[in-house]
Amino acid sequence: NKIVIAVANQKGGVGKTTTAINLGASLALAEQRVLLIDLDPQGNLTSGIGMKGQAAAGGTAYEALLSDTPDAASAILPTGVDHLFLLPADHHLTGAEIELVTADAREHRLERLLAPLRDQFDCIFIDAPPSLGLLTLNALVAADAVLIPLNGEYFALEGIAELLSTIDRVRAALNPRLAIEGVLLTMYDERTNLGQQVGANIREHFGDRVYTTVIPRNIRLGEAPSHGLPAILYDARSRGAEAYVALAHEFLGRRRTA
Amino acid sequence: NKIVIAVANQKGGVGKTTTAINLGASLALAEQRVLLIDLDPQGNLTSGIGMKGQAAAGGTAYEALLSDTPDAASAILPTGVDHLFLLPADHHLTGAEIELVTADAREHRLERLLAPLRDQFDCIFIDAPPSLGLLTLNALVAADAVLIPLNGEYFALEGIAELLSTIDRVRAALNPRLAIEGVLLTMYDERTNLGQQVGANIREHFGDRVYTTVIPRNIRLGEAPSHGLPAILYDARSRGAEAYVALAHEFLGRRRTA
Ligand SMILES: Nc1ncnc2c1ncn2[C@@H]1O[C@H](COP(=O)(O)OP(=O)(O)OP(=O)(O)O)[C@@H](O)[C@H]1O
Ligand SMILES: Nc1ncnc2c1ncn2[C@@H]1O[C@H](COP(=O)(O)OP(=O)(O)OP(=O)(O)O)[C@@H](O)[C@H]1O
Ligand SMILES: [Mg+2]
Ligand SMILES: [Mg+2]
Repeated sequence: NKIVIAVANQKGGVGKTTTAINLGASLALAEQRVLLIDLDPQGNLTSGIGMKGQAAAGGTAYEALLSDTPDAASAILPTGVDHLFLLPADHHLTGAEIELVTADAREHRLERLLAPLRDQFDCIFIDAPPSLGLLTLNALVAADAVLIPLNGEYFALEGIAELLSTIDRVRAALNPRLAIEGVLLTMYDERTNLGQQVGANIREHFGDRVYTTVIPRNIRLGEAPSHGLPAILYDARSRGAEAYVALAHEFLGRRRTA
Repeated sequence: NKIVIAVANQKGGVGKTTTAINLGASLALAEQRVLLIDLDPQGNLTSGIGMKGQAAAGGTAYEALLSDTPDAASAILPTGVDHLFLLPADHHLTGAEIELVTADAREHRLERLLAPLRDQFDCIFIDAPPSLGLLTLNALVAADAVLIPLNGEYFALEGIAELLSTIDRVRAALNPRLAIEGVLLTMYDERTNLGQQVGANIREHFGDRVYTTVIPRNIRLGEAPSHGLPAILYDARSRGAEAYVALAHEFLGRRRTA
C-alpha cells in the first residue's frame, strides 16, 4: 500500500505543482508519511513550500540524478509540515535534460534513486516538468502510477492523447506496472461551455478514473506559494484548501480499495 | 524593420501560444506579412490555427531543424488568414530535444534555417516550449528580440529571473543582438492583490518595456483554438480579440520608433 505517483502532464500550467504541494500536504496532515520530489528545473514546488535555495548534504534532484552512487536519503529535507519531506530542485536541473541523454540507464535514474526509499514513505509524489522529455520519462519509469491534472481548456484536452501514448510506450518498454491513478480536473469552471465539453470528454474517456473531487479556480491557491505555504496552512477555510483536503480523502479511499 | 521575435517563457501556460497566434493574426490583418513558427512539441500553435496534421513537402519544424540541408521555404504553409504563414510542429519534435544534443551547431539550427527567409516576412514569431532547453535556446539564438508573456501569478513572476539570466547568457555567448522586445501581462486581473503585486513588480523591473496593452482573461481566447481560429476570426468583438488588436497597434508603434 505504499505508492510512487508521477504528477504529469506535458501541457503547461495545468496545476501539476499546485496538486503535488496541496495533495501532498493534505495527506501529511492526515498522518501519511509523504515525500515530494521536485523534478522540474523551474523549482516551483521547492519554492512553493518555502524551501527555495535549500538543499541537504546530498544536493538537489540534479546531483541525485547524475550521481553514479545515488544516495537519495542524503538529499531529502524535512519541510514546515510534519510528515512532509522534499527532494528539492533548482535551475541546475535544466542541464540534466542534456546530460542525461548520454548517461547510463538514462530513463531509470530516478527509479534507481528511489528504490531504497520506497519503504520509508506512504506516498511519494514526483512533480514533473511540462514536457515529455527525459525528466518526465524518469518520473514515469520510477512511478507505480500517474496522476494527471488537467484544466478545462482545449489545449490541455488535446494533449491527453500524446500523454497516454507516452504512458503506453513506457509501459511496453520500460515500466510494465505503470497505471493511471487518476485524472483531476483543476481550475475547473463547469459553468462555461468549454469547461463542460472538456469535462464531459474527460469523463467519457477515463470513466471512474476521474476524481469526483474537482479543484475550483480559487485565488488562495495562487497566493499560497508566494508565502511558501500549502493552501491548508495559508487559508484552511478557502475553497481551494478544502478541495485538496477532499481530494486527499478520495485519494486514500481509492488507495485502500485498490 | 523586419524582425524575428521569440515568444518565450519557461513557465507553463502563461499565454505564449495564445499570444503568437493572436498577435500574429492581428498583424497579418493589418497587412503585415507574418510567419509563425511552432517550436513546441505540443503543437498547440499548429492546432490552434486549424492546421493540425498538415505539413508541406519540407515537413515540420522537426525535419527542418534536423536536416543537414535545411530548406525552410519548403516547410512553410499558408494559413486560413491572408499574409499569415506557418512552419508547423507535431509530437516528433519531442525527439529533437534529444537528437539536437549531439548535432552540429546545435543552438544555431533555427537561425541557419531562417537566414534565407528573413527578407520575406515583416515579422517572424517563434512559439517556444515551456522550458529553457535546446528548442528555446534555438529560438533565442535565431531571434532579434524576445517577447515575454506572463500571467499575474507568483510562479510566473519567480521564473523571470531565470529567463533573464538565460537571455544574458545567450547574448554573451551565442547572439549578441538579442534584445527584449516587450513584456506582456496576460490573463491579467488587476483587481486581485496578487495581480496588482505582480503587475507592479513587473513594471518596476521592466519599465517601458511592459506593454500598456494588457490581455484580460476572456473565455473566447480559450474557445477560439478549439475551432482552429484566431480570436479575431472567431469573435472579433470579444475583449480578448480586441486586446490583441490593440497589442498589434502598440507593437507596430514600438517597431516604427525602434
Ligand atoms: N485551482 C487554482 N486556482 C487558482 N490558481 C491556480 C489553481 N491551480 C493552480 N493555480 C495557479 O495557476 C498557475 C499554474 O499552476 P501550476 O504551476 O501548479 O501548474 P503546472 O502544471 O505545475 O505548471 P508547469 O507546467 O509550469 O509546471 C500557478 O500560478 C498556480 O499558482
Ligand atoms: N487571456 C486569456 N483568457 C482566457 N484564456 C486564455 C487566455 N490566454 C490563454 N488562455 C488559455 O490558457 C491556456 C494557456 O495558454 P497558452 O497555451 O497560450 O499558454 P502557453 O504559455 O503557450 O502554454 P505552454 O507553456 O503549455 O506552451 C490555454 O488553454 C489558452 O487557451
Ligand atoms: Mg509545475
Ligand atoms: Mg504554448
